[in-house]
Amino acid sequence: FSLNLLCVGQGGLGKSTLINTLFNKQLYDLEGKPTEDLAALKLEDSENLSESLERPQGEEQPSVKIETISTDIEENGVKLALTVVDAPGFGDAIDNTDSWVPIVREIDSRFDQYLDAENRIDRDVIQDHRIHACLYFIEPTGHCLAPLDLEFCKAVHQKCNLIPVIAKSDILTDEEIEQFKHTIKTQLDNAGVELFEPPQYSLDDKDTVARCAALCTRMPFAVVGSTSEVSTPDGRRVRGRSYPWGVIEVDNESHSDFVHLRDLLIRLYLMELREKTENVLFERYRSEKLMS
Amino acid sequence: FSLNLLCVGQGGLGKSTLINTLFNKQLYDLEGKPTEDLAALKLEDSENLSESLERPQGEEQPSVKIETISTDIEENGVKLALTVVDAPGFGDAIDNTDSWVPIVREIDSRFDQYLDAENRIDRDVIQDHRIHACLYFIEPTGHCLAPLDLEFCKAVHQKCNLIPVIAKSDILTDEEIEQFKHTIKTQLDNAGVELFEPPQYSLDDKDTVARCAALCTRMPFAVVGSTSEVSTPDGRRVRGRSYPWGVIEVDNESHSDFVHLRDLLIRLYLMELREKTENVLFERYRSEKLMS
Ligand SMILES: Nc1nc2c(ncn2[C@@H]2O[C@H](COP(=O)(O)OP(=O)(O)O)[C@@H](O)[C@H]2O)c(=O)[nH]1
Ligand SMILES: Nc1nc2c(ncn2[C@@H]2O[C@H](COP(=O)(O)OP(=O)(O)O)[C@@H](O)[C@H]2O)c(=O)[nH]1
Repeated sequence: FSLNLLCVGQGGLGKSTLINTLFNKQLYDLEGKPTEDLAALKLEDSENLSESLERPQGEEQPSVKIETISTDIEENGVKLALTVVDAPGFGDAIDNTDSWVPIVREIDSRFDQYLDAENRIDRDVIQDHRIHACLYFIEPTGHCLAPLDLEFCKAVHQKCNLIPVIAKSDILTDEEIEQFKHTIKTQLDNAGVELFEPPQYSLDDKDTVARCAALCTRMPFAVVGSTSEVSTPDGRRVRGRSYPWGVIEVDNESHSDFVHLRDLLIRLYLMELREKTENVLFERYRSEKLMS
Repeated sequence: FSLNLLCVGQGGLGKSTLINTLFNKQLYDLEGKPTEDLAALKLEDSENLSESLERPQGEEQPSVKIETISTDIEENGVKLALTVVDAPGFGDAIDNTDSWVPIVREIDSRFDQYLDAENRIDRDVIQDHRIHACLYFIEPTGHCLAPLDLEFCKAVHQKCNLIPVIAKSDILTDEEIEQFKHTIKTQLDNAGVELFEPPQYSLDDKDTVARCAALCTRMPFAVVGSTSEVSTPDGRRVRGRSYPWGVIEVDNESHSDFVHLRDLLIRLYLMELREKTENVLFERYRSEKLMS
């Protein structure tokens, strides 16, 4: 199976760390650049960071780039051809007007690529590069969504399965998270933004229905990411972050929603994400294209 | 004594919380609005928040506003007439071009106000509204300063004592804080930005010199703010934030630089901040004004 995941958010929100954590593989190194064998793809990005430390400020900022990393993942015995599409520069400039446009173009061009492939004679070997899900990283201010967040969500929710996450949620207490999630959901509702919802089937048993409902109410997922191994006060070795006042455990359900995001994305609804892309989102794109 | 403190940073970086924590007084309530007796000043701000949840998105965002809160503070038996100048809206829009301009204007207009007052006949009752220090809140990404941060710092460092702080620094581990501080200082150096440095006197004893040097190396201060009282695992009641994995104590030196910021601002260098404003920054403004 292929899984094409679009990851969007301002720099420094822990996107590369979260991807590494989700797939338990060092796709990105500690500076958020692709690891050795993929380094070529992100070389431009690391050059930008050192440049931005030296070049005279006020010079025009680089606009949003689209970068791709591909690798094979094995999850529960299932082989996944994973592609992560990243958009460094999004939200990082002084003026972020239209910064979502290159990203929307990328989603569309992948739909176009698939339309072309469908029309070829050897269509039984179509490679699916369409975006199956978009993880949108929200800054954990605790207040409300920023105008840029809403513009982005409105621009993409009809084109790909949108899964917003509250980045670095360890900065918020449990009460603050609850309040923040409530405000975010209200704003998204008011803006008419649809989020990915695992579909309900009439033949589902009670447990499945309950689990699906529980997952939906938890969105947007308040996540924490880390591939570092640390020791807890009671001596266990866990993936997490170590502070003077305590240790956050990534795989601990009471510390963040990480395990729920991982379940949704990889263990429970991977097929649903692909099917909705194929049957609903891609078809919507096809008919809009035919009509224009 | 008057202390006029300018506070600048994106929304949600804990500015109002930090002010409440520094002066141990609820100047701002839990939503970052001035408390009851000062509510009138910030009424417009709270209306904006509920409006932004309801109004159609894409509508033009409000630009940067300047708001002021004044109150009397008693610190170690010394009475302070504290004024906090806030700039809600800074850095919060999609396009933040020139968002520092209203703030620079505010600093200048307060200098102008003092220049006028000096020229009056009753100049022995001059009220000093000049900005004595600017606390600039840096987003704790862990990467580097954003272009907006640098533009702001360059625009104000010659006009007021600039004290950058890393907001909500509990999101970063100790190693990440060290690395981040190093990167920030490099960028500020390269941009020619001067930060407030407690002056050294030739008659200072070794301890004072050492303490001053230690404070300088700690900048930008990695702060945490909270007025909530929480219980530590070992049963103490402290100001802090309580998480499932531990309790951050605001007044604990090993948890953040908060006590160092408080010392610099209130206990050790309050006079130096006012003197530098009077003797250096205001005089620079006066001569630039005379020459233009
Ligand atoms: N507090 C906290 N820090 C994180 C988390 N995830 C990553 N970080 C740190 O945030 C910094 C930036 O992470 P990175 O993954 O490079 O962000 P990116 O620019 O969005 O790819 C690094 O110092 C990470 O160690 C998290 O969940 N919580
Ligand atoms: N993790 C963390 N959260 C904080 C800190 N200070 C404030 N907060 C929380 O951040 C949110 C916004 O704080 P606020 O002071 O209103 O931010 P402002 O918009 O900059 O004035 C609130 O939920 C605060 O409880 C801090 O030092 N660390």
